[in-house]
Amino acid sequence: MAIIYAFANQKGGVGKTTTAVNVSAYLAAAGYRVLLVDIDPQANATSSLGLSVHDLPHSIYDALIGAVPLANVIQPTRRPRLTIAPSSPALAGAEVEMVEIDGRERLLAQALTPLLRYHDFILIDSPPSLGLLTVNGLAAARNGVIIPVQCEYLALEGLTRLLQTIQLVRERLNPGLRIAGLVLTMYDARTNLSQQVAAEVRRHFPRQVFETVIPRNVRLGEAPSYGEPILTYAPSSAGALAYAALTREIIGRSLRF
Amino acid sequence: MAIIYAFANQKGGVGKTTTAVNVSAYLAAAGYRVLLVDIDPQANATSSLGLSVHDLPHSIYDALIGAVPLANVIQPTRRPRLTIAPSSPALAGAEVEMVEIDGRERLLAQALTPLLRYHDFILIDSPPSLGLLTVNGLAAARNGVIIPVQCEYLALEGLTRLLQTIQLVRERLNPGLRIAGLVLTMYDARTNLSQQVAAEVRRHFPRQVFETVIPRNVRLGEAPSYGEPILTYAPSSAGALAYAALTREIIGRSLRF
Ligand SMILES: Nc1ncnc2c1ncn2[C@@H]1O[C@H](COP(=O)(O)OP(=O)(O)OP(=O)(O)O)[C@@H](O)[C@H]1O
Ligand SMILES: Nc1ncnc2c1ncn2[C@@H]1O[C@H](COP(=O)(O)OP(=O)(O)OP(=O)(O)O)[C@@H](O)[C@H]1O
Ligand SMILES: [Mg+2]
Ligand SMILES: [Mg+2]
Repeated sequence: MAIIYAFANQKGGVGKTTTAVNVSAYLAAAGYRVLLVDIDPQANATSSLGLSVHDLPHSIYDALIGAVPLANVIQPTRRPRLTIAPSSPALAGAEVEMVEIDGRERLLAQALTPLLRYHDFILIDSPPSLGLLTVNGLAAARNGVIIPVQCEYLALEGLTRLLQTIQLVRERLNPGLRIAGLVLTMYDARTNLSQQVAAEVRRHFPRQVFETVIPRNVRLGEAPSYGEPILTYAPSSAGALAYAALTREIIGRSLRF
Repeated sequence: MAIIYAFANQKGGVGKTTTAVNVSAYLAAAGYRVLLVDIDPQANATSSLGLSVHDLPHSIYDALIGAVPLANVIQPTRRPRLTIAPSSPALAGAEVEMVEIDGRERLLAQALTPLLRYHDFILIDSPPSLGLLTVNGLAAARNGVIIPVQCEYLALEGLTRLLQTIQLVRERLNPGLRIAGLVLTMYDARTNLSQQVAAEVRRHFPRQVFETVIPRNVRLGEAPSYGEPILTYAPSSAGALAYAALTREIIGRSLRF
């Protein structure tokens, strides 16, 4: 039975996509069957794995709104055991269209149900908002939400609202929704700011913050332009070693399920 | 008659708020009467200028949806001649509420109309999406949109969709909407990635990219935690000098109006 995590944080540019893509790739390399679900209209996770949104017959939009089975939407990637449910720009209009549909918050959870036994992990990349698409991701995340937190002051500010939204989704849509972990990202050891933010996050979430801290590393920003995860683009870079370590921690925390 | 610019880019974390806040502060320091309008539910521009969303009687939400005159929402800041129409978390639910209202894309433009002669510049900070709030900002931006572009590959990818949205708003809501300029942000001279992205943006938008490039500078990330713009927090930092220079360029491009 697949373990499902959503990667969510409404603050923009904190490393949601980079974390979802690279953890997916390391999980697949470790032998797990992984489905990455891209519910961000920007489709950054889709392009980060080398797919072009314009060449695809279907996207997650069709599975959420157009009643195409999700199995028909899924595409292979260059990495063995790693598949993706790609996004498309059509998804930008989805939130308005979904408002009219009964059970609009559970469309993704329903679409995933027939696929649970074919994957070991299902990871969901969310857009930078707390709208209906992100709520669909949280409602589908049976095993919890992983929150990337950029080591910046403004990234701290948004955590309260995110926790409130998680609480609401847990009460109304997904009783199993918990914080599976917080990942400190873009950490720059040379700056006080990074150290202060990291200390603050550890103070508030002592048991949930992952040990692994993702450093700022330019290779992580370069990899998407080649359509590759860091694992193949720069496997011995600081970014790669950190995401490999984070993935081992996620596997460790997943064994309880 | 006020000059109105929107700062927009659906890609998250590219420097929209940092640019809107710091350009506002330098314009006010140069003697202009400036109103900063925060239409992002995250309310980062509001907190970056030292206001606490929980202490305010009204927010932009009340002016857009609750028919409170915008003049009653505006708050002073610690900087002379710089006022703000603050955001609040209530704004997160606004997009769904606005869908039902006639003329929903022009609510901000209408709210600003009575205030045009009391300000020299009105700057609008947008959320990381192309939804109804951002469209309201674009529809109100009589003098154009300023697009912060982070020097990262993924930030390049979203520009096409942003241009398409600008085109749509120009055709249907605001014939005067043009690209007032693109600002390269978080430039790290040590990396090829920054240089390549900057070269690519200059190639596509030769006349519209501002000369001034904003470097990555930790002081810009620290300033919001003190509720201050860079102008008072670290006035001789690389970040401050760059935003001062950018503001001079914006004033130069505004003289044509
Ligand atoms: N540890 C890192 N070091 C250097 N660059 C990074 C790192 N993590 C992410 N990046 C780069 O920073 C930018 C923001 O990261 P990313 O797009 O993953 O964030 P996001 O939260 O998914 O953004 P959005 O809110 O737009 O969805 C991207 O250009 C990415 O390549
Ligand atoms: N030139 C810079 N150098 C260093 N840090 C910066 C710079 N510009 C912005 N920052 C920091 O990077 C983060 C992202 O910037 P900012 O919040 O302004 O982007 P945004 O586009 O408004 O994000 P969002 O999409 O969430 O609204 C913030 O923590 C900010 O303090
Ligand atoms: Mg993303
Ligand atoms: Mg912002």
